[in-house]
Amino acid sequence: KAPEVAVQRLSLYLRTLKSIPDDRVLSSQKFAELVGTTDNQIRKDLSYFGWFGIRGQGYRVDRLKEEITHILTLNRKWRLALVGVGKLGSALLMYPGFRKDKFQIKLAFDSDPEKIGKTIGGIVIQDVEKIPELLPLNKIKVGIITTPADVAQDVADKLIRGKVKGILNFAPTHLVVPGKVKLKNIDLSIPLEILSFFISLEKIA
Amino acid sequence: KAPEVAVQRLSLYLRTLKSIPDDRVLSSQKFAELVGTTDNQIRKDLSYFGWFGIRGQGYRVDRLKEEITHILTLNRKWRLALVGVGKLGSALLMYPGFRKDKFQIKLAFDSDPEKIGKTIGGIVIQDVEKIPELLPLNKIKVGIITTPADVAQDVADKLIRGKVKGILNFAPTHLVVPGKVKLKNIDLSIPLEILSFFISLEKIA
Ligand SMILES: NC(=O)c1ccc[n+]([C@@H]2O[C@H](COP(=O)([O-])OP(=O)(O)OC[C@H]3O[C@@H](n4cnc5c(N)ncnc54)[C@H](O)[C@@H]3O)[C@@H](O)[C@H]2O)c1
Ligand SMILES: NC(=O)c1ccc[n+]([C@@H]2O[C@H](COP(=O)([O-])OP(=O)(O)OC[C@H]3O[C@@H](n4cnc5c(N)ncnc54)[C@H](O)[C@@H]3O)[C@@H](O)[C@H]2O)c1
Repeated sequence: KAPEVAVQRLSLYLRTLKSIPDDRVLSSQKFAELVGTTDNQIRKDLSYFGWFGIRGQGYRVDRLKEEITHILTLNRKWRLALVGVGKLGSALLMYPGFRKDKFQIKLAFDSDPEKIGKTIGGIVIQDVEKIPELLPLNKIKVGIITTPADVAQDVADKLIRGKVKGILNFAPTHLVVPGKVKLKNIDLSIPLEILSFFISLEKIA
Repeated sequence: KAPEVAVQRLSLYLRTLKSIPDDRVLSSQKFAELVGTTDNQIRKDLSYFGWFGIRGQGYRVDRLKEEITHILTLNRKWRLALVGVGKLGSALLMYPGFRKDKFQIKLAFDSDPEKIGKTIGGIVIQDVEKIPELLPLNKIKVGIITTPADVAQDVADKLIRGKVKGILNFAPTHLVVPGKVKLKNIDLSIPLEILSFFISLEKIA
């Protein structure tokens, strides 16, 4: 696994590459000069991700841009905040699938004074009013809403003020969010629809 | 909304139609004769579902088969059993999306003596050992598994002995089920992957 700093350098490489036309081919010396590092460092960083340019061949700018973009998306760690630590929220906080390398719930919020200050899955439950202030400080990118439907829009507005880039919504209600915020609604009766469809096919066949 | 008995008659119509070649066109009298009912009854049943054959034109067998199959899949009520009434199971039992006309959780099971006999969402929690006996009695078609991963296969085996046609599995483990049982695994980190991908696209664009 690549050290975190190598992943960070990659975004620097990508920013540099953005100002170079796609049809160019760069020698590693030239590329190092543009970035402001050594060609050894570049070769080493890229080899962490299985990219072994052939010595003397140079790098195709279009291929390099594509490859680094792909690597950055895979390796980025996503810091999440969950709002509404009830039955569903607690199940998600304890779920091993959310604690994989890539996604980590870092903050949890609720409005219930009985819950604020308690710890679940190693995370202290905070007051929902603190979302706009705490999210930017903790570089939170995505909010998960597991509150009742009637407060979900208000919670979404707080998450947006906290500068999230995306919202995963479990509450059965339609949320209005600005275009730049990506919204994904979850409805667990959909997999049931799919399952029931396949069962019916079996029956009528 | 059509009365339940009209939906049941439709499956009788479909069984009759199965023995007739697709390319045939049947008059409503002929169709009634084959089914053993009156042409008025057939016309009335089909009109519940918005199917108004034109008097004197008769019914195309291929269209009728397709249409009734479609209606039967939509209107069928699915009776479900949930196993593992913990955080996630309780959230699903209380979730309005599962109480729509089509899907209804009728039975709930757990192995914890503290929970057996208690009521949640109007349903009494039963002993998991009773699954093979209670499921056929209650015409349960689908089992939902919200237990820890290490007991999920054992629970799946019980559901299969209880004659379910499908399993919705939330436990993070690979289940082995016979070919005739439809299995759908749920992993809530997948929608997160999708969300993070769209956010990344936005960033690099
Ligand atoms: N999408 C699905 O498939 C699915 C499945 C199950 C449940 N749900 C939905 O998920 C939500 C949570 O369900 P649950 O069973 O965990 O409910 P719950 O009542 O157990 O939990 C709700 C939590 O939200 C907190 N809360 C209430 N108002 C708040 C606010 N203004 N700010 C912050 N926190 C607040 C409550 O204190 C509680 O802890 C509900 O909307 C439910 O309909 C969705
Ligand atoms: N797929 C997903 O996206 C997702 C999300 C959250 C949680 N989960 C998973 O869902 C499962 C439930 O999570 P939770 O947080 O509700 O756990 P939980 O511990 O709160 O609930 C588990 C329940 O199963 C019961 N149980 C244990 N052994 C049993 C047996 N042999 N037969 C019947 N019941 C039994 C327990 O008594 C308890 O009530 C876990 O496997 C968890 O990993 C999956």
